[in-house]
Amino acid sequence: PPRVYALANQKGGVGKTTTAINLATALAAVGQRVLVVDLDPQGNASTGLGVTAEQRKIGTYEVLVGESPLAAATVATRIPHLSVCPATVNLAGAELELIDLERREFRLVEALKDAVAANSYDLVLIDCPPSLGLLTVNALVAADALMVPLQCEFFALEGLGHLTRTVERLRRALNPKLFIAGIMLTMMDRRNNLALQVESDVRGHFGDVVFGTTIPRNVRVSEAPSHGLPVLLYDNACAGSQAYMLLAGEMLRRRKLG
Amino acid sequence: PPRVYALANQKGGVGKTTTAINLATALAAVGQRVLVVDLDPQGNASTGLGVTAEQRKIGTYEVLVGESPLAAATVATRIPHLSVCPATVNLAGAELELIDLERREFRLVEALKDAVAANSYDLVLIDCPPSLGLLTVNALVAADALMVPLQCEFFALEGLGHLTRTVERLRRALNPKLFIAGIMLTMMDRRNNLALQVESDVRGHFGDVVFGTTIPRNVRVSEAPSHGLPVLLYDNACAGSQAYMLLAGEMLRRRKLG
Ligand SMILES: Nc1ncnc2c1ncn2[C@@H]1O[C@H](COP(=O)(O)OP(=O)(O)OP(=O)(O)O)[C@@H](O)[C@H]1O
Ligand SMILES: Nc1ncnc2c1ncn2[C@@H]1O[C@H](COP(=O)(O)OP(=O)(O)OP(=O)(O)O)[C@@H](O)[C@H]1O
Ligand SMILES: [Mg+2]
Ligand SMILES: [Mg+2]
Repeated sequence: PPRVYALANQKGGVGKTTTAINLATALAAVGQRVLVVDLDPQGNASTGLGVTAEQRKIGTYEVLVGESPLAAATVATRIPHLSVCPATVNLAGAELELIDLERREFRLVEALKDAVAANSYDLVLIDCPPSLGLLTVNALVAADALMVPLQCEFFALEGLGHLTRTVERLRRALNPKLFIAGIMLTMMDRRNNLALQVESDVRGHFGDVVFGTTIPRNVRVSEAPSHGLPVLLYDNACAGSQAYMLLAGEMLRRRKLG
Repeated sequence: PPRVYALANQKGGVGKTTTAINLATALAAVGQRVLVVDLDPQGNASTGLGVTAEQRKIGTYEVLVGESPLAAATVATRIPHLSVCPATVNLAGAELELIDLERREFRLVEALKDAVAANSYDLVLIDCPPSLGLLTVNALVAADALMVPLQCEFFALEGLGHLTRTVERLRRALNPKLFIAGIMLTMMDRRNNLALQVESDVRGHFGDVVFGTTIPRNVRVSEAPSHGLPVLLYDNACAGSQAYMLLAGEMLRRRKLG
């Protein structure tokens, strides 16, 4: 089954980071050994997993520019089986610096090679920034599969075509194994007609690629990162936590079926 | 008073585009001659203002790479006094193409020179993508002032420091007149403690820079773009429209006071 997943969507604020943090936690909770790679200069995934500034002295930036192996940048979290390669704002500089480097799209896949070969992790989740620049391209080249968090809003739907065309282009040019393994609907408010309309459009167009589990809008989910905790640790009984546990289960069942 | 405003925030999904569309419409409704420059390859501001694919044959991409003057790319909207320089996904290519061009940070300010000199507009609002790359840098160099739409969420707050440091750096290096003219709180849900907490943190830290008017979360605001309409035309009486009219009034009063 796929081992490395990119969580990407150039539309901003659709739940990429929240899904990376909480899906990774839910997968680790059932015994999967998980690595989260924070590829966003905002460093939100690192913050949401409780990584301190001190622990970010070496991070994804150093790994991409070749100053550090992945293993040296990776830190443990308070969640058993869950590690993270953290990000800081200096990662924003990597987009410009990578431009002139050899094999600039392959920096991340090279960095992950040893970890994948050594079977250190069952799953790697890469949290991407809201763009289709060189950082996200590195994630899509390194990934076996792409997961697309999607907010049930009009602008989010508008961007989906551009994302799927980009994936198609990268599959042909740089990564023949890349495919869209799943679309997860986030911040879903079932009282909202627009959201229900977007859901039916997306399911109509993408069919079974769309996870049956939808993630509800739930204020506990947005409170958790201010405590440096995934929502599963912050409030295990809330609707958001339950949904991410169900999503993890659905993802693992799909992987088994191949 | 400032004439060119950048609407920027590298955090995704905070309401940059929604504010550009609806603030511009509210300003045009009271007689200001307004130009919206869509600097986001997603082209959401163009879509939300009803610009067809046909009308985007020439857009911001052609203007930035020097293939077209701004006037030839600008199209009228159905709103009197409101024009837009639209965007398409080819604008994403400009980030890479601008890298090797002379004065790459000054492409937009050069393009706006004639329009500003000819006094064609009272106000120019530039909608930025969710990053601090070369497109947003072009907006910050062209702008007299920066407006920061801010969602009352923890991750949005985390990014504010990085944005203000970037503005400081650009002011020293490329654009001495640049300052943060306003921060507008968007998608505000007053029943949500986290949102009230973020509001008090931001007002405590930035004082009067933060607009008194907050924009409430209002489903009519997110429905409007699917009809190609600003919310002021889609549902003039809803809470979102009222808030954007108040925000425009507050902005114009500030400009008068200088
Ligand atoms: N299910 C949910 N319920 C409530 N709030 C949520 C939910 N999922 C995400 N959020 C909040 O919505 C905002 C956007 O989510 P998030 O930052 O994860 O999106 P993103 O796609 O990673 O954004 P960016 O494009 O900036 O990287 C955050 O403030 C987050 O806390
Ligand atoms: N006041 C509001 N009430 C309800 N929904 C809103 C409001 N403002 C914005 N939205 C919705 O929230 C989503 C994010 O807003 P918008 O796209 O304007 O943010 P953005 O900062 O421009 O995003 P990006 O970073 O992708 O450019 C959109 O789907 C929009 O329709
Ligand atoms: Mg994110
Ligand atoms: Mg936008």
